[in-house]
Amino acid sequence: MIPWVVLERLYLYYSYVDSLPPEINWVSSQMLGEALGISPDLVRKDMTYCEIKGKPRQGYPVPELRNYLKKLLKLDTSVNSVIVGTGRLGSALANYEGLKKSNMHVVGLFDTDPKKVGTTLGDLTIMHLGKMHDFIKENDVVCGVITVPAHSAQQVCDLLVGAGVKAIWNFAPVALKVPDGVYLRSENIVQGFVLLRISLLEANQH
Amino acid sequence: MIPWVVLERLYLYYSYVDSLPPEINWVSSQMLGEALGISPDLVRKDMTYCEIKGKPRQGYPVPELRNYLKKLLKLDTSVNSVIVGTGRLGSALANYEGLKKSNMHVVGLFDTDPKKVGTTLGDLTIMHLGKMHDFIKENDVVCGVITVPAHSAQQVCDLLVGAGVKAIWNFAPVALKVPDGVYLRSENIVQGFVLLRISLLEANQH
Ligand SMILES: NC(=O)c1ccc[n+]([C@@H]2O[C@H](COP(=O)([O-])OP(=O)(O)OC[C@H]3O[C@@H](n4cnc5c(N)ncnc54)[C@H](O)[C@@H]3O)[C@@H](O)[C@H]2O)c1
Ligand SMILES: NC(=O)c1ccc[n+]([C@@H]2O[C@H](COP(=O)([O-])OP(=O)(O)OC[C@H]3O[C@@H](n4cnc5c(N)ncnc54)[C@H](O)[C@@H]3O)[C@@H](O)[C@H]2O)c1
Repeated sequence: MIPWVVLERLYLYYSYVDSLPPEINWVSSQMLGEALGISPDLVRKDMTYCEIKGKPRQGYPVPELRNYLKKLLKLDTSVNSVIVGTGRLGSALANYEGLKKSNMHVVGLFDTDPKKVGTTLGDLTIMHLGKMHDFIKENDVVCGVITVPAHSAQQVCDLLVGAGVKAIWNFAPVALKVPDGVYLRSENIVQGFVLLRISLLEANQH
Repeated sequence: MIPWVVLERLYLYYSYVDSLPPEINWVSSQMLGEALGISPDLVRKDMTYCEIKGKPRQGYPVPELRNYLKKLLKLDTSVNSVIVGTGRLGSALANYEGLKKSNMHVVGLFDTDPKKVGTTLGDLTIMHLGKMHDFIKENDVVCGVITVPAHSAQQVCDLLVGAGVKAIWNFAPVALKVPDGVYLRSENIVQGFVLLRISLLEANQH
């Protein structure tokens, strides 16, 4: 088993090599470390979890590394998802190229606001929350993204779980309860700002 | 020095105890662990970095723990910030209660879109990017948030650094270059989805 903190970094290495221009065939732990603010020693240590061997003074072969990490991180597996709450954050996620490239397949958008229901966002039409249960069952949806206000988040979560969703990606600032067998990840982007400010105020790196 | 990964978790403990109703005076490592999906052993280990002692069978005193963590995480220090790019993501951040509560003080919003410049978002008026340099100098701004398209991000970053900003919080999917002495944190929320999908597909926890 690869530890989560290593998987998190492996994904950063993947998205870096994936953004390299086609003529770059080798990437060193130095190059990866500098671009991502990670020590080259740690990069080398992380790479021991991969079967791709580096070459002294050249580094890792980009095409092989990209393909290996793509499989390891399951980026080649598409997952049907719905986004509930098509406000500012929900619409930013629905439009985000990065999610499309990582094979999150958004198949449905839901909201309760009569002014939003029936309008289009990208190439999807926003549906009313009342239609979500049947939609999830008919479209093999496994992941639900929650971008509604905090007071509605648990209710939306229960609806998603009740319809058979197995993974919940939550952005509302509230600790959700899910039954065993349902995987929950809550984002809390304030955490990023808190760590940035600590660096700034302590004017050093840990 | 407390390791970053521990600080990340301490912030999650803080935001959990900060959201507890006032009549709850004690919180156990069990309670914290269950709410946040972290093992109680790890919670207890993290708490050894804090000077707050737990009591057997009762746990940690909530008011003392909250105040201690607030200081440790520098949540009581306000930082003047600007957001550059007031589209979907930028406006979601400008309106997010969580950032206000963590003492990020957004004092300026900037964009280049003539349809947005001059309109209001919350209680601020969106200004044109051309006014940002002087605004940063006159308003003691130390942090810049980048929510513009990837192709404009480095140029916006250089403008912020040139005006004297010392911390950059970047959401554009591109590896930015900053000089020494400027602290950079890049968010990559796709990473969260990638880890969630791995849990789902491997149907287990690491
Ligand atoms: N985690 C983070 O980092 C972060 C950052 C910004 C915002 N947020 C949170 O994300 C959520 C959305 O923020 P926003 O700025 O997009 O808010 P918003 O008000 O722009 O959008 C919320 C949307 O949810 C819809 N909605 C409300 N109740 C609903 C329900 N029961 N079912 C379906 N749709 C419902 C509304 O009609 C609206 O379209 C909020 O909880 C906010 O606190 C989190
Ligand atoms: N990191 C993440 O997790 C994440 C998630 C969603 C979106 N994004 C990224 O965040 C950025 C914003 O996404 P969005 O959905 O809000 O896009 P958007 O198109 O809704 O907003 C972009 C805004 O930036 C403005 N802008 C463009 N060039 C500018 C410049 N040089 N100076 C100032 N303002 C400028 C535009 O006028 C617009 O208002 C994009 O780079 C997107 O890829 C990141």
